[in-house]
Amino acid sequence: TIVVRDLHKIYDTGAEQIHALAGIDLTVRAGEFVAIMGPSGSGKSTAMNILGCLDRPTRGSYHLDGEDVSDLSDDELAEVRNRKIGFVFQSYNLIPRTTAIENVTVPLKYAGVRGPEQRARAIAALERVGLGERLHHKPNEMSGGQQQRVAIARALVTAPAILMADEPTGNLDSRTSVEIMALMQELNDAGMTVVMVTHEPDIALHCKRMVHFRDGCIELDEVVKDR
Amino acid sequence: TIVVRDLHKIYDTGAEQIHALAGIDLTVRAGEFVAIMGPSGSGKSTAMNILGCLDRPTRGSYHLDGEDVSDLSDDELAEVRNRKIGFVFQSYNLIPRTTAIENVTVPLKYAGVRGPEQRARAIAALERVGLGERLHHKPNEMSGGQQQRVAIARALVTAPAILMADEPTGNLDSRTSVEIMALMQELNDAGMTVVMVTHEPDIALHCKRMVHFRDGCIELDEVVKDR
Ligand SMILES: Nc1ncnc2c1ncn2[C@@H]1O[C@H](COP(=O)(O)OP(=O)(O)OP(=O)(O)O)[C@@H](O)[C@H]1O
Ligand SMILES: Nc1ncnc2c1ncn2[C@@H]1O[C@H](COP(=O)(O)OP(=O)(O)OP(=O)(O)O)[C@@H](O)[C@H]1O
Ligand SMILES: [Mg+2]
Ligand SMILES: [Mg+2]
Repeated sequence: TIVVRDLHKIYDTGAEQIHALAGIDLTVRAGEFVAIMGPSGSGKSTAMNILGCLDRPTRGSYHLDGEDVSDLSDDELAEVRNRKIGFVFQSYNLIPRTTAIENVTVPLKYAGVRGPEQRARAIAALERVGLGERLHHKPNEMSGGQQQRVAIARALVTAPAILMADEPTGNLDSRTSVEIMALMQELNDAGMTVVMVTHEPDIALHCKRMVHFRDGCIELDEVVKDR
Repeated sequence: TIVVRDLHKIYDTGAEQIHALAGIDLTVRAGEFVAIMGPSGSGKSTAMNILGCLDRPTRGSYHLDGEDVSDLSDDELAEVRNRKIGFVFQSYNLIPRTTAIENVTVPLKYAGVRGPEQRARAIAALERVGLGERLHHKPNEMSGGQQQRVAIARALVTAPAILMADEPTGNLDSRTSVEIMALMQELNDAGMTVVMVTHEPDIALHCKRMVHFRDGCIELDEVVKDR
């Protein structure tokens, strides 16, 4: 369960202070399938980075499965993250000059999975996102949408309890997007909690709940009909 | 006018050969407003990079305004590109650790525009895409969609004859996307040729012609009704 209360994030660029999150209250229960939407600059990625244990709030609390993670050290955050969360970055963050299969095995190394099993699971994850033919390609030898799918495979390969994806279909054509959403639905049916940012209403309709951001606040939190 | 005939691009990764473009024939006349669509990996960015004089074809011809540019040197390609084309990359390619306003002035320096005018035009371009409040932010101090809009401003600041944009609204919410498309329509009405890749059908409907790629070929080339 994800519970955030009065979450604030203030970025200090030296020249000015940006109040990116201005008091977010949000609860996501295990097994939910949530879309986060809102205008460019409204705080979606900032919220995802805190929920994903990649960053700390300036003010407010974040309890993940009952544990207060608002003020952990970087190492402690990394440990929680690796154990519970698969994260798809808005800009993919693939390791350059490193093949798809090597990129996808990285989380398995941290999880202590043994060598031969690492390779098998990485191949399965890449095939799952339609990249069985690109295992040995490096990021600069792949299309934008292929890089995006490697990032998705990497987030899923540890079978995390929670998938957090920041615009996972931003560079995918409609058909490939629908295939990815079908994959997420399957994982959600099997119990995985899914929280994803999307700006495409069609994609959001695959989710079960839509949380709308505006200017660092949540302005609407609604259930998707007929899901 | 853009005229490509039997355009091929083969990438050699050492391990294998990828036939990314398998014989493209395409003509785009001055003032057209064209959307390029197709599945992930179908050759859209590869085609855009050749059209944008960022890369050379493996086989086939490309005549830009009557000039054969298929086999120019890197310097010659850069000269044509800077003179005629504004290019928005799928991955933005902003200069890191460099502010928005500095990123946007770069093409003006190459164009020999004088200092004070550089600054004025860069500010105007950034305000045009809604980033008047982010002039002095560096890429890592901006949201994904804000970085994307800096890339658009940079492509437009030289008022090029041709705008080539590879997924310019991929990270923008619907409202901001519509604002950007309205800007492109305005520029197109004023005579700018616009060629843009998009995977969003709603966005493509702002264009006047849709060219559909599949597996490195053009499978459909249609006029958008009621435009
Ligand atoms: N430098 C490269 N080396 C090897 N293969 C490449 C290289 N660049 C692209 N490719 C391959 O060429 C094909 C076409 O790539 P391209 O980037 O043009 O696709 P795209 O239509 O833009 O896809 P997307 O919608 O995902 O951005 C892809 O299968 C890709 O893997
Ligand atoms: N490191 C930073 N330093 C300063 N300001 C920042 C930083 N990161 C983000 N911001 C600002 O905080 C605000 C929220 O950014 P955020 O990335 O969360 O938006 P977003 O909703 O994800 O936008 P998009 O849809 O464009 O990806 C933006 O106005 C942005 O300029
Ligand atoms: Mg974002
Ligand atoms: Mg592409």
